[in-house]
Amino acid sequence: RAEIAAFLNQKGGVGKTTSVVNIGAGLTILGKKVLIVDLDAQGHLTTFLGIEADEYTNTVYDVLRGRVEPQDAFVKKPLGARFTINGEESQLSMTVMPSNLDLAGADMTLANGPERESLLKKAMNKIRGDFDYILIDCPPSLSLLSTNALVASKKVYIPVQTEYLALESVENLMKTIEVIMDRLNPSLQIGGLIATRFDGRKIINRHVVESMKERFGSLLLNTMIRENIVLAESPSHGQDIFTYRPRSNGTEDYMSLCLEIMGAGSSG
Amino acid sequence: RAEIAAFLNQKGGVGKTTSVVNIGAGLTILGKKVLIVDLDAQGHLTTFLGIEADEYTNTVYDVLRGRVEPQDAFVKKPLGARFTINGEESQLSMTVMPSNLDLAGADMTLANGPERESLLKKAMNKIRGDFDYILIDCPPSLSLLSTNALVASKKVYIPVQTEYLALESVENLMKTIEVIMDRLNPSLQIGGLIATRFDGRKIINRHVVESMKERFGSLLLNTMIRENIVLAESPSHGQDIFTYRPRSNGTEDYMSLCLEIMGAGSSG
Ligand SMILES: Nc1ncnc2c1ncn2[C@@H]1O[C@H](COP(=O)(O)OP(=O)(O)OP(=O)(O)O)[C@@H](O)[C@H]1O
Ligand SMILES: Nc1ncnc2c1ncn2[C@@H]1O[C@H](COP(=O)(O)OP(=O)(O)OP(=O)(O)O)[C@@H](O)[C@H]1O
Ligand SMILES: [Mg+2]
Ligand SMILES: [Mg+2]
Repeated sequence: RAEIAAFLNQKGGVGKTTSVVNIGAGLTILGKKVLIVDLDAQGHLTTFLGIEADEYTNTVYDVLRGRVEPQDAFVKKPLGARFTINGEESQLSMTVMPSNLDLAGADMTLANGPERESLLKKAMNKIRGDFDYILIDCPPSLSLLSTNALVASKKVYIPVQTEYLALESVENLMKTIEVIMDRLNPSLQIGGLIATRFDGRKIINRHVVESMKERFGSLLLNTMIRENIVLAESPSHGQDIFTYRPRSNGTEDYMSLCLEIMGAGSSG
Repeated sequence: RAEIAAFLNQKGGVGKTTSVVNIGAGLTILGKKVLIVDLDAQGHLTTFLGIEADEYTNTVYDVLRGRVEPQDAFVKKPLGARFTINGEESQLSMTVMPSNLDLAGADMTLANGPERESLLKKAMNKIRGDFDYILIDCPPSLSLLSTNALVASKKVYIPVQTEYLALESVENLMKTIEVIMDRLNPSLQIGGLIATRFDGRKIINRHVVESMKERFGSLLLNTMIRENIVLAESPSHGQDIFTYRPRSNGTEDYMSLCLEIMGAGSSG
C-alpha cells in the first residue's frame, strides 16, 4: 500500500513543485511505482511536466467532486532518460493527476459538503494499492485543499528556502499541522524539513540553516538541495532533473533526498 | 488623494513583499506620505519590518470586519537611515497596517457578507486623503482578499521572477484582472510587470525577460530588480534596503523603480 506524502509550505516559491516532480522521478528511477498529484489551481506541476490540462482533461477537481474515478484522471508521463536496470533498458514513467484553474473554486464549492476535509483521502484510498508512493504538491496557502492533503497523507514534508522570510513562517505551519494531527488525522507525521536553494557562499543561507538546526533539530533532513540553475531550467523543457541534466548538483541532491526519504520510510 | 496600488501574483516567492516594503521606503525618502498594507495572513510584510502583531494589536482583519477604524490599525515604522533633505536632517517614517494569522479565516468569515469584495475599498476611502501612496501586499493566491485588493486599487503591479514557472502563471493572472476590471472595478489599470531576481549571467533569466518583452510589450517596466543577496538579508534586520545597504544594487534598482512608478503616475 502506497506511502502518501504531502509537500506543503504556505510560503510561496520555496521549491514544493520542484521537489515533488524530482522526488517523484527519483523514486521512479529507483524502481518504485509513483503517482504525483497537482493540488494547486495554478497547475504548476502540470505545466512543469508539459501536460496540457484543457476542458476535456479529467483533473483532480473532477476526482474531488466525484465526477470521475481517480484512475480516469491519470496521465502517464514517460521520463525522458533511458534507464538501464539489471542490464535491461526500460522506459520508465510516472503517473500524474493534473490540475487546472477549475480547482480555484474548490474552497467555495466544496466547503459546504459533508466530510469536506476527507474528499482527497477517499479518492486516494481507492488507488493506494496500485502505487508505492503518492506525492501531493500543495498550493502556497493553508486552505481546504491543503487540509485535504494533510488528512490524506501519512507524512508531510516541508520545503524551506534558506532565507529569512521563509524560515519565519515554518512555526505557523507546524502549529497548523498539529491541529490537523489532533482533530482530523492522528496518524500524520512530519517527514521532515527540506532545506532548498542552499548556496554555501551566502552568509544568510548558512545562518538560516544554523537556526533551522537549533529550532527543529532532527526534523531537518540531512540532504540539502543546493541552488542550481538547471533546476530552474528543466521545467521549460517539461523534464525532471534526471532527464534534463543527469550530471548536476540537482540530480545528486534529489537522488540523495530520495534515498533519505525511502530510508526514513522503512525506519519511520 | 492617495494613489492606491496592489502588488499581486498568485505565484509564490516572486518578490511581492520585498517590492512593497522597498518601494514604500523609496517613495517615503522621495518625500511622499506612504501607507503599506499587509493583506497576507502569513504577515510577512509585518515580520519583515520587525513589527509584532499579537492579540492586542489591531490588524487589517479588524479593519475589514469593521471592528476598528483604519487609523486605529496604523503602526508608525521609522526608516533607520537618517535623511538629509534640503540641508535638514529628518527622521522619515512610513505607516504600516499589519496583519497576523487571524486574517486566515477571512475568506470564510467574510464570504457571506454584503459587498464582501469592497470591504477594503470602503476602509481605504476613509483614509485616502492622509497619504500620497497606499501600497497593498497580497498573498500568493486569487482569493477574496486579493479580489478586495484589486477592487480597492487604481493600479496593479505584477512582480514576476525571471524563471519559467513564474512566467507561466502571468497569463492566468491577467485574465483574472480583466474579469475584475469588467465586473467590479472599471478604473483598475495594470501598472506594469516588474522583473525580479534578474541575474544577467543566467541564460534562463535572459530568455524569460525576452519572452516577457514579446508577450507583454510595454507593460514590462523598464527597471529590473537584479538578484542581490542584501535584499534577502535586510528582513532579518527589520529594515528596508535603503536603510540596510544604501550603496547596493538593491538600493539602486528600487530607487529607479520608485521614480518610474512616480513618473507613470503623472503620465498615467
Ligand atoms: N534548488 C534550486 N535551485 C535553483 N532554482 C530553484 C531550486 N528550487 C526551485 N527553484 C526555482 O525556484 C522557483 C520556485 O520553485 P517552485 O515553483 O518549485 O516553488 P513552490 O514552492 O512550488 O512555489 P509556489 O508557492 O508558487 O507553489 C522556480 O522558478 C524553480 O524553478
Ligand atoms: N532581488 C532579489 N534578490 C535576492 N533575493 C530576493 C530578491 N527579491 C526577493 N528576494 C528574496 O526572495 C524570497 C521571496 O521574496 P518575497 O517574500 O518578497 O516574495 P513574495 O512574492 O512576497 O512571496 P509570497 O508569495 O510567499 O508572499 C525572500 O526570501 C526574499 O528575501
Ligand atoms: Mg508550487
Ligand atoms: Mg509575500
